[in-house]
Amino acid sequence: LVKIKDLKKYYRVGDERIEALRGINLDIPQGEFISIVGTSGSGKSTLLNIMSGLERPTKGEIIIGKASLNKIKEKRLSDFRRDNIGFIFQSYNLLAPLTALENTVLPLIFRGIGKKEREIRGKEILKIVGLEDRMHNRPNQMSGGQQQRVSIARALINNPKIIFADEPTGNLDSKTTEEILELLIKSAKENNSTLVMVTHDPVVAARADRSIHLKDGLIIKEEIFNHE
Amino acid sequence: LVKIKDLKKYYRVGDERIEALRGINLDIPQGEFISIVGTSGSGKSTLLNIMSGLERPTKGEIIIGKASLNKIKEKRLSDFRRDNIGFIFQSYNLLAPLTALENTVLPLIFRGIGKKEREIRGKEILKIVGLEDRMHNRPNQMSGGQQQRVSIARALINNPKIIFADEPTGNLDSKTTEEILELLIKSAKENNSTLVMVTHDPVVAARADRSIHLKDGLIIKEEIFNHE
Ligand SMILES: Nc1ncnc2c1ncn2[C@@H]1O[C@H](COP(=O)(O)OP(=O)(O)OP(=O)(O)O)[C@@H](O)[C@H]1O
Ligand SMILES: Nc1ncnc2c1ncn2[C@@H]1O[C@H](COP(=O)(O)OP(=O)(O)OP(=O)(O)O)[C@@H](O)[C@H]1O
Ligand SMILES: [Mg+2]
Ligand SMILES: [Mg+2]
Repeated sequence: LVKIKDLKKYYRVGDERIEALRGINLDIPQGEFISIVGTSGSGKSTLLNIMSGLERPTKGEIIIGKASLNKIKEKRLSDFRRDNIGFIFQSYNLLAPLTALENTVLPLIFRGIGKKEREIRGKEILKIVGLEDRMHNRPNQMSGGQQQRVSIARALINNPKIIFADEPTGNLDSKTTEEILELLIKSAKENNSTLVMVTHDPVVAARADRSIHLKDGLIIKEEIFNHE
Repeated sequence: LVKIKDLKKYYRVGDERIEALRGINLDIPQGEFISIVGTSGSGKSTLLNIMSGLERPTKGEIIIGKASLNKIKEKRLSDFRRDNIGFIFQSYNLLAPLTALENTVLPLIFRGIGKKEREIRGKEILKIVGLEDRMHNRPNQMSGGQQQRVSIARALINNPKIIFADEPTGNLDSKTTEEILELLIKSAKENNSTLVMVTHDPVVAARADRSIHLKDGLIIKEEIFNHE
């Protein structure tokens, strides 16, 4: 499903060039759960942003299904993301003036889903992540982990074909982490969705089918896990 | 040094009352390293915010040294924080238009320290957290963990008497986590500073002298650790 060929990403800061990704090659079959680990600054978020079409590569190709993300125009790219991708951001990216419920149903608004159905589906997913009594709170009226769970609810509400999760459990205690992991894995299995998860937690990383290790913008190691 | 007596904090959302803290009693001697754990939403950040004077309690007392934080006026409270407290936020709270170096030296500007000395001290602490080649990057030009480390550098640059850290290693891999922990513990020891750290990582929590467990706004357990 996801094919990455010799992917490079360079940033410019002043007259310095930062090589965030230096040549990534990776194939991810539909329905796989793959985790990405590596030290702070190794390129994990950058890789996720490019895989999901949020940023363009400097060189190389990223193909999802039949769509060549590095080639298609911005409007088509944004439609593609809206229809196929759920993204859980490392810093949540919730809209401050909106409540948990309003933030959660944003992807449904973009797909033209009516108010009544949005409310039903929004409440349902918020209940699943344990936030049914925080539905009408705005982000600054919630804890860090509660905001993270709204971000997760918003990513899942569309049953996307691919879920990209950047540190989805970084602000959660172990019990809530386990519940969220179970939710992500179960939703992915039900829809045969691909789950690509960046994490610093080796216990979380080992729940995947496969784990790739980044260091200085390159894949230095791959681990395959057998779960029963 | 820090005395908390029957501390309560209630929030109002619509016509609902959320009891974030329901009666906290805690004494922290100068120089102690205490960790605070608990599930998402249990009141950890709220407790930290009140202990450091960033929020006022609804009921109860918070005394640091001779200062009664719940009683003193806003201006005196803000001077007290500036002179005595370093705070590492769960969501970093960096200023977007400023570089890593400029964000880091903000506490020195507030204390009237001159430009030359600010630059020397800022570069020194950024080098210690491994960010000397990101000094002139703004937050959106840095990874999550790099932003977290700038937040840490900024909190330490004043050698504050009390360091409050809200999930300081949540976005860091295990190697960087260890380096940052060593730094925080070492800086605290050198200045006989008190270190109050919220964390979800039980390994990090166990590095403290003592750990308190919050659940639904109350302390339900205390653990004491003996380190050699
Ligand atoms: N400004 C606010 N208005 C309303 N409710 C709030 C506000 N701030 C916090 N809360 C609520 O108070 C409770 C405690 O929040 P707090 O941020 O202290 O939790 P926490 O233990 O730090 O959680 P996490 O581990 O998720 O960061 C939560 O249920 C939260 O929804
Ligand atoms: N917009 C940008 N401009 C300049 N440099 C950037 C930009 N975004 C990222 N970088 C740099 O690219 C490198 C990789 O960043 P990335 O966010 O992918 O790291 P990461 O592995 O997600 O780190 P963390 O674990 O800390 O979140 C970092 O060194 C960072 O400073
Ligand atoms: Mg990242
Ligand atoms: Mg918190």
